[in-house]
Amino acid sequence: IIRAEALEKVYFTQAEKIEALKAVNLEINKGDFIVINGPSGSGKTTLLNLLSGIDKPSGGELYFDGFPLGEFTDSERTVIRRDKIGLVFQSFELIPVLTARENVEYPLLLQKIKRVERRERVDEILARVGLAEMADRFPAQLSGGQKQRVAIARALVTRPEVVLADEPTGNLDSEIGQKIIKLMLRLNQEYSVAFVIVTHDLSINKYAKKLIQIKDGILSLREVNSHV
Amino acid sequence: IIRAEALEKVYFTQAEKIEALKAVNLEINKGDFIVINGPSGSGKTTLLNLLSGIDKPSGGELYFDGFPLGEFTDSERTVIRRDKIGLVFQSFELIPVLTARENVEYPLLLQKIKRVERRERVDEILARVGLAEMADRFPAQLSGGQKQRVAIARALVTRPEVVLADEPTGNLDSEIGQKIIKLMLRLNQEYSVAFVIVTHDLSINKYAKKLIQIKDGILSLREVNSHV
Ligand SMILES: Nc1ncnc2c1ncn2[C@@H]1O[C@H](COP(=O)(O)OP(=O)(O)OP(=O)(O)O)[C@@H](O)[C@H]1O
Ligand SMILES: Nc1ncnc2c1ncn2[C@@H]1O[C@H](COP(=O)(O)OP(=O)(O)OP(=O)(O)O)[C@@H](O)[C@H]1O
Ligand SMILES: [Mg+2]
Ligand SMILES: [Mg+2]
Repeated sequence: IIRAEALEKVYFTQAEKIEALKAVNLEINKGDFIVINGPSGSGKTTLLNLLSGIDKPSGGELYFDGFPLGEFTDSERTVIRRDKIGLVFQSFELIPVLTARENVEYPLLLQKIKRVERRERVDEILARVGLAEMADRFPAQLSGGQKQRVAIARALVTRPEVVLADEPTGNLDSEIGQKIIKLMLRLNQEYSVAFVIVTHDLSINKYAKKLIQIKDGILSLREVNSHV
Repeated sequence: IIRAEALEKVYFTQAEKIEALKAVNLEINKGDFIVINGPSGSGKTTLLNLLSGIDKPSGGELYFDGFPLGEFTDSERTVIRRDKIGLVFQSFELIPVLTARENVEYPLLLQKIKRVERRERVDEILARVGLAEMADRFPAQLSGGQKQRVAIARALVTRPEVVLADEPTGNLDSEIGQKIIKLMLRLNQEYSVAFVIVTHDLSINKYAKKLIQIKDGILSLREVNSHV
């Protein structure tokens, strides 16, 4: 679905040139369940921002369904993100003026899903992340972990081809965190949703079909478990 | 230093009345090292917001150094927070227009610490959280875990009487997370800084002198380790 070849990202500040990603090669295929670990500042968020098309690489090439991402127009990339990719941001990025339900429903509205089906799918995913009773609250009325779960529900509700999740359990206790990972595994097995999960929580690693380490902007493959 | 008696907090939304904290009793003494675990939404952030005086309780009484917090004026409470309490927020709350160094230096400026000493203390704490090279960057140019460490450095640099830390390692890998906890333990042992650490990371529990559980707004004491 997504292929990165020799991907590079350099940031410039007034004082420095920061090589956040160096020569990254990565392939995400249908049904993949990839976990990425790495120290703080090693390039994980930068990688996800490039894979989703939110940010542009400084070098290398990115392919979506075989086509170079650079050849799509900005509006085509927006359509790809809307229909094919689900994103869980490290800082959630919820819309403050919409309720939890409306935040989760938003991507389905963009896809012009009918009202009855939207209602069913939103209710179901909110229940699965334990937020059924919070559906009508605004982000400011939710705890950190509740906001994180709204962000997760929003990324999953469209059952996209690939979900890119940036530290999705960082604000969750281990019980609800495990529930969320099992939910992702079910979507992976039942709907072939591919997952790329960036996480500091090493207890998630055992579920990975492919385990990747990132350090100073360089990826290395650690394990492949095809039997998982 | 801080004492809570029968503390209550109720939130009102259009549809509901939410009893976020119920009859909470808690005492924080000099040199304490308290860890609080609890499920997402159980009331941890609410508790810290009351203990720091950022929010007002709906019921019960809060004492600071023996005096009821309600009897201080707003500006007196601000002085208490500035001089006595260090806060690490769950969502960091850095000042976007200040660099990492300036964000950490800010509380020392408020305390009118002299320039040379400010410089030394800020450089030292930034080095201890692994951010010496990022000192001149702005929050927008930092990773999630780097921002979290700026927030931690800012809370510790004044060596306050008590540090209230809301999930301080949620965005950190285990290596730097352990370093941060050891830094807190050193401040606790060398300067008698009291710590109240809210966390989902159960690996921190072994360091606690007092371990508290919170569920549906109710606290219960789980363990006291006076030998730690
Ligand atoms: N401003 C608010 N208005 C209404 N309800 C609120 C508000 N802030 C928090 N709550 C509710 O109060 C309860 C406790 O919230 P709190 O933020 O203290 O939880 P928490 O233990 O810190 O959770 P987490 O681990 O997810 O950060 C939650 O059910 C939350 O939805
Ligand atoms: N806008 C930016 N300008 C300059 N440098 C940046 C910018 N964004 C990120 N960086 C730097 O690029 C490097 C990688 O950042 P990134 O956010 O990808 O790390 P990360 O692996 O997600 O870290 P964390 O686990 O702390 O979230 C870091 O050193 C960071 O400081
Ligand atoms: Mg990150
Ligand atoms: Mg919280």
